[in-house]
Amino acid sequence: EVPLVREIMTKPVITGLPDEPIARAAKIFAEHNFDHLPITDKQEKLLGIVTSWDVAIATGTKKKKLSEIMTKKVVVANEDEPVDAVARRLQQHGISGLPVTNTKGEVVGIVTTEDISKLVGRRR
Amino acid sequence: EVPLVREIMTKPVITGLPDEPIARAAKIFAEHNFDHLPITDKQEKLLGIVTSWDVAIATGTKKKKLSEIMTKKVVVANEDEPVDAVARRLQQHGISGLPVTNTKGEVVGIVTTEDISKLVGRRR
Ligand SMILES: C[S@@+](CC[C@H](N)C(=O)[O-])C[C@H]1O[C@@H](n2cnc3c(N)ncnc32)[C@H](O)[C@@H]1O
Ligand SMILES: C[S@@+](CC[C@H](N)C(=O)[O-])C[C@H]1O[C@@H](n2cnc3c(N)ncnc32)[C@H](O)[C@@H]1O
Repeated sequence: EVPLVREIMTKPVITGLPDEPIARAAKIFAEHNFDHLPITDKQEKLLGIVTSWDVAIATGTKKKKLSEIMTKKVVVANEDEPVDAVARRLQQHGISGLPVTNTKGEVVGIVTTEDISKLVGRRR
Repeated sequence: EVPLVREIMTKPVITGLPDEPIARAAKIFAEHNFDHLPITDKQEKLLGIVTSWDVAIATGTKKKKLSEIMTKKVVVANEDEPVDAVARRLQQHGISGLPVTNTKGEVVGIVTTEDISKLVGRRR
């Protein structure tokens, strides 16, 4: 009845590396028309997240790398969770997207308030 | 049964002027933890919209004013519309928020995918 995250998430997910410049996130957001970039190390371990909000507020500062603006304590979803639980988690943290992890802790997708809002618009 | 926009929108709405610097939008986003800034003239006529995405992709460019990065053809909602129609409009345009206007065309609030996603998270 309530969909699971795996049914509405976007995959594959595009990620960035912490030493990449902030301009790289800007380029990715521009090319793909989205706002969320999980940051991983070269072994694909999740280290942080950067959103267009982080890049926007870095305007006019001297910050250079993604590591300097990323949020390190990342709130995530598991692909088998029901969407209503994820909607509550987004609201609780005042954020608009969650990287989705599998049972091994690997990032397999991303789910956002845009994906959840789509469900409300479905014609019955 | 389906809520109306007026029941879930945020108000009052904070707006910017077209000749203000991009840094002003960055400051407003940082202070208020949101991503959408409708742009109006001094008579409060709606001229455009700037989101954290617009500010993010302006990184490293020579743009200075909000007028240089705003989207001029603004997609809006009316406060008496049902939320499911608004959810479809957001999805259709690939955007995450709509300024809300009243019958006089004045901007009275803002509604986003975060507001709509909240409804999915409601405990029944
Ligand atoms: C409070 S939110 C408000 C703006 C916007 N809707 C967003 O999510 O970025 C902004 C901050 O939340 C952080 N953030 C976004 N998604 C996150 C997540 N899944 N886990 C941890 N922090 C997150 C961002 O890195 C940013 O610093
Ligand atoms: C294609 S969206 C994708 C990123 C993001 N979620 C957002 O809405 O900004 C980015 C563009 O949509 C524009 N946009 C956002 N809300 C809009 C609205 N209500 N009417 C017209 N354009 C809008 C922004 O100005 C930005 O140039």
